[in-house]
Amino acid sequence: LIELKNINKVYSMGRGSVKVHALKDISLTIDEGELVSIMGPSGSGKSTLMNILGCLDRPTSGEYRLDGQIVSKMSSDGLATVRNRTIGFVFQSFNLLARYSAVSNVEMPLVYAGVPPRRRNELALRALEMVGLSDRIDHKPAELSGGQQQRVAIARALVGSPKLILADEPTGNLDTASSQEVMRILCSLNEQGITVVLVTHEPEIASMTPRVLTLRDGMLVEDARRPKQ
Amino acid sequence: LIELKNINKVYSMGRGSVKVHALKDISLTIDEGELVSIMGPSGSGKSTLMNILGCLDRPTSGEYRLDGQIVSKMSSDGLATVRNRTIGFVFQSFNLLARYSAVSNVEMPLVYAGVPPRRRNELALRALEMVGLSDRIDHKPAELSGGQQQRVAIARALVGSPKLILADEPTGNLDTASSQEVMRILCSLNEQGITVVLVTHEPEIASMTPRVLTLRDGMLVEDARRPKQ
Ligand SMILES: Nc1ncnc2c1ncn2[C@@H]1O[C@H](COP(=O)(O)OP(=O)(O)OP(=O)(O)O)[C@@H](O)[C@H]1O
Ligand SMILES: Nc1ncnc2c1ncn2[C@@H]1O[C@H](COP(=O)(O)OP(=O)(O)OP(=O)(O)O)[C@@H](O)[C@H]1O
Ligand SMILES: [Mg+2]
Ligand SMILES: [Mg+2]
Repeated sequence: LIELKNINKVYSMGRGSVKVHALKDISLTIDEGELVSIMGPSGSGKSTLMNILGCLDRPTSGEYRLDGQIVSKMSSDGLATVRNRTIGFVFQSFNLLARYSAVSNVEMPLVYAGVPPRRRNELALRALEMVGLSDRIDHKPAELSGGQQQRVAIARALVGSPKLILADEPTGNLDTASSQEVMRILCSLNEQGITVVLVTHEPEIASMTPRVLTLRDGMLVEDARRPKQ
Repeated sequence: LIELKNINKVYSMGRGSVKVHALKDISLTIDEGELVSIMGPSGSGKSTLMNILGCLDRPTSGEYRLDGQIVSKMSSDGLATVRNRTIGFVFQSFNLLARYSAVSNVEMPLVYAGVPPRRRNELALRALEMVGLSDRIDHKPAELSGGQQQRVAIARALVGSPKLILADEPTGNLDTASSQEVMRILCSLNEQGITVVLVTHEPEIASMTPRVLTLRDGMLVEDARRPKQ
């Protein structure tokens, strides 16, 4: 499903005078239906890699094939369609729309996909129920706790039944019980065939996935597969 | 230093039709120089309690005495001075100013306190060095990773040598090594006499503090003191 070849990402700031080489020559393949964790120190390039996988940012060099298609050759419309139809993204900073309620935020991907209003609302309520927020559907982000906002972001990523779920630190603000609940949802979606890639800094979460990629200073330093427990 | 008596917080939404009773009859005392963790499920009221302790929000009822002064009786100017001189606050969502660099964000509390520019810059650089970000001082928040933004927020809370540090999930986005580093800083500040209250969902972090308060559904359900290890 995912094929990266020699991916580099350089951020340039201050009118180009300062450069940060955030990803260095990353090559990796992820097959459909895999469940993969990405770990590494703060600043090692995990979110940068997730943004490229999620077609939210372009690499500075290298090739990315998603489902056999070369992403860099696609038009921005084509990219937007792939993003909406194929990928569910949970951002590290949630990225919820401040002026909309939790249920409206979760309906957003379905609006883009042209799903009719009543069906959209039904699917969104079901996704919010899965993450335990049925009693907060009309709250705006500022009227929710940090972990509740995170769970709305997770519900929004799942609601369109995407082929690929990219979750950047999905349990960063959650207590142990809520964390376990989120991992249970992601693992059961994976058992239905959905490919899941998640970034985590918690070893307990990574130990629930059969493959762990480790980044350090922009490089892929380890790719460890564990026999299914 | 901190005395809460029968604190309640009710959020009302939708022009008052919906009410969320976020804190229910909380009474507690925290002495100067203590190191305390607050734990509890997502949505249990931890951030709401921290906002009241940090004089960023007023309780709906009950009394809060900080350093012997009744907070609810203070003018908003008096409150702002207390907040700036006495308290360093690390927000769960960082709350950095987007248009300013890391070092300018860390200097902000010193600007309010009237510290001269050169001294301000020196203290801010020292605080950023403590959290391991000397090579990112000119980056704006959007040019920093999640954990780096968190560490800038921690540096900003420490820079004015406050009497009380309130840190809401200070390690939520950090890998194990960076987390240990932040806890080392908070513990050493506490050994110098600074009172530290931190919210965490990670039991490993709470086990480093001699006292752990547990919230559940807006109530203080446990106040456990551990003999110093
Ligand atoms: N402005 C608001 N209006 C209405 N309800 C709110 C508001 N802010 C918070 N709440 C609700 O109050 C409850 C407590 O929120 P709070 O942010 O204190 O929880 P928390 O313990 O910090 O959770 P987390 O661990 O997820 O950060 C939550 O159920 C939340 O939905
Ligand atoms: N827009 C940008 N401009 C300049 N540098 C950037 C930008 N975004 C990120 N960086 C830098 O690139 C490096 C990688 O950032 P990235 O967000 O991918 O790290 P991360 O592994 O997700 O970290 P964390 O675990 O703290 O979230 C960091 O050192 C960061 O400072
Ligand atoms: Mg990140
Ligand atoms: Mg909170």
